[in-house]
Amino acid sequence: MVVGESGLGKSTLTNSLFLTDVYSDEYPGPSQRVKKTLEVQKTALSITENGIKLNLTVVDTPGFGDNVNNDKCWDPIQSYIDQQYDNYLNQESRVNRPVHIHDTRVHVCLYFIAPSGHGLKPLDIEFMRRLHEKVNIVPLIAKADTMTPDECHDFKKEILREIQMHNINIYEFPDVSDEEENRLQKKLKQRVPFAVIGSNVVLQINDRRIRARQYPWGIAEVENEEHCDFKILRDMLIRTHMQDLIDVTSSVHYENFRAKKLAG
Amino acid sequence: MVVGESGLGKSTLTNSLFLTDVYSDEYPGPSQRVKKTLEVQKTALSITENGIKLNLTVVDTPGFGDNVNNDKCWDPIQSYIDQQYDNYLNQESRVNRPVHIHDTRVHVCLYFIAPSGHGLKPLDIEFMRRLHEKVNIVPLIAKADTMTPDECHDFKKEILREIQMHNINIYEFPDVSDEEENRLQKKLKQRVPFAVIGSNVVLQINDRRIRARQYPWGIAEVENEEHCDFKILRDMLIRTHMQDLIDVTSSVHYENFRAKKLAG
Ligand SMILES: Nc1nc2c(ncn2[C@@H]2O[C@H](COP(=O)(O)OP(=O)(O)O)[C@@H](O)[C@H]2O)c(=O)[nH]1
Ligand SMILES: Nc1nc2c(ncn2[C@@H]2O[C@H](COP(=O)(O)OP(=O)(O)O)[C@@H](O)[C@H]2O)c(=O)[nH]1
Repeated sequence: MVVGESGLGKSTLTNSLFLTDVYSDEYPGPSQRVKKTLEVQKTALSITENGIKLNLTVVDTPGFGDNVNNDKCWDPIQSYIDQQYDNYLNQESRVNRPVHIHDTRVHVCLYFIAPSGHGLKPLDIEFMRRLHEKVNIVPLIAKADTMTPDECHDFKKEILREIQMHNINIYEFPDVSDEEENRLQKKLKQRVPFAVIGSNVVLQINDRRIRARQYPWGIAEVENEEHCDFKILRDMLIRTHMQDLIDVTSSVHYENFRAKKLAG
Repeated sequence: MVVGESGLGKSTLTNSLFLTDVYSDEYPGPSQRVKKTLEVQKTALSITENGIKLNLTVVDTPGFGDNVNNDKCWDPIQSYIDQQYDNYLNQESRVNRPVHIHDTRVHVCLYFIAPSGHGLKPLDIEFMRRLHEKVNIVPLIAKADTMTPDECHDFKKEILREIQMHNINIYEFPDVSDEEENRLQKKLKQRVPFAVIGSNVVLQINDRRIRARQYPWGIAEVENEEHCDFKILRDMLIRTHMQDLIDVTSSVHYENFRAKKLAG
């Protein structure tokens, strides 16, 4: 699930993450599909990663945080997440239940934070406080090329401080089974929250094709780890931690929901 | 007057415009001074331009557009502007009135637009619709280094289209008396709304001292006209059009206010 106000580069980042045009002129991103009421919308896509075909669903919410009054703009999202848990519970509780339950639960919510340079906005805090016990929240600093390395470093520190102050539990990337992998990832995890750049433009630089943003003063490269954390996010989300995201959703968030629901 | 949501670089731009620390650690910008209620606040400063000493007042509004619910967040600003007209009217109407009335009217409102890349936000439209008949509005695209030249060009077109669609009258920089100056400015006026970059950091590049933002992929220069419209804004605001801004305030906006007020 992809959440954040309009213009934070969500569609562009989603396209960059899956190396495909999830959003394009024929099927525009959430900010071009804003309706009178906030609705959660879904897009199905197939990607191949290391020879394995993955069927993913991208869920977005046009209009989130875009109005003068954004009170309760998190409600449709909260309802959607609960609804998927409900559906799963209904299936699971049947006498004759399917061997494989079609799992439509939301396994990760990428929450886009505007690069203001100051800290979280009241809406960010409101959203995360209400959703952190329901879904794995991975906060991302949007449009990271808006900040210098120093500004980004300070901003990350401030965000983490505020997250802790409000007792928000964001998704923690746990250690993996491979020791070598762990050692490599230890350093990368210190870059949370990940600051990302996305681009629909691929530039030809010498003999390389690079997804980047071309400015008069230089080229910001999406997959350059000196420029942003995109590559790290992509790697952990799709390769190393996808299974854990599914497991935590199933064994923690869903079980929470189930316990509360059955307790009545 | 400087208006816009937190984190759009207003303090930084104000410092850059007046080449002085209007805002600093000792006296922080509006985003660090947010209180429970929206208040308009003033800072007096003196700058010297072409040997002439100018006494300016910078008015800002901490908290504008920063809440979950921003309904009526323009009210304190509207009241402040009206109050200055009221004060002036009271002075002007006295039997024994001063030769020089202390003019505290707001002569220009720099309205900061977030570089979303899509268009104006509902709050931007709401604010400008309500204030365009009361004060000279000069809309600025904040943090212009967030956009590539193409994105900026398209964004400007979209903003102007929306401004026209909502019948908003932004301040128009009229021709000046000098023919040569007019010829030079004709091209510059086509860059409205001005897209600005600001910086509190001055870099030493070779033998030049340049206000800029240093990224791993390059240096965005505040006063480079290839990078943004800062220099043009500064020139027209402080040098060529300052008198006109005062005149239009006095002969159009103030007269409008006075006529409405005296009509009862
Ligand atoms: N500076 C910067 N701009 C970006 C980035 N990603 C997208 N954009 C631009 O921001 C604008 C809005 O992007 P979009 O993906 O439609 O945002 P969305 O409304 O959140 O879906 C477009 O002009 C994009 O080209 C980024 O990483 N950095
Ligand atoms: N990308 C970019 N960042 C800027 C610019 N001007 C200021 N900033 C940064 O944005 C953050 C907020 O700036 P500030 O001036 O305090 O914004 P304010 O809240 O609107 O007063 C700081 O980290 C600044 O360094 C700019 O022109 N471009």
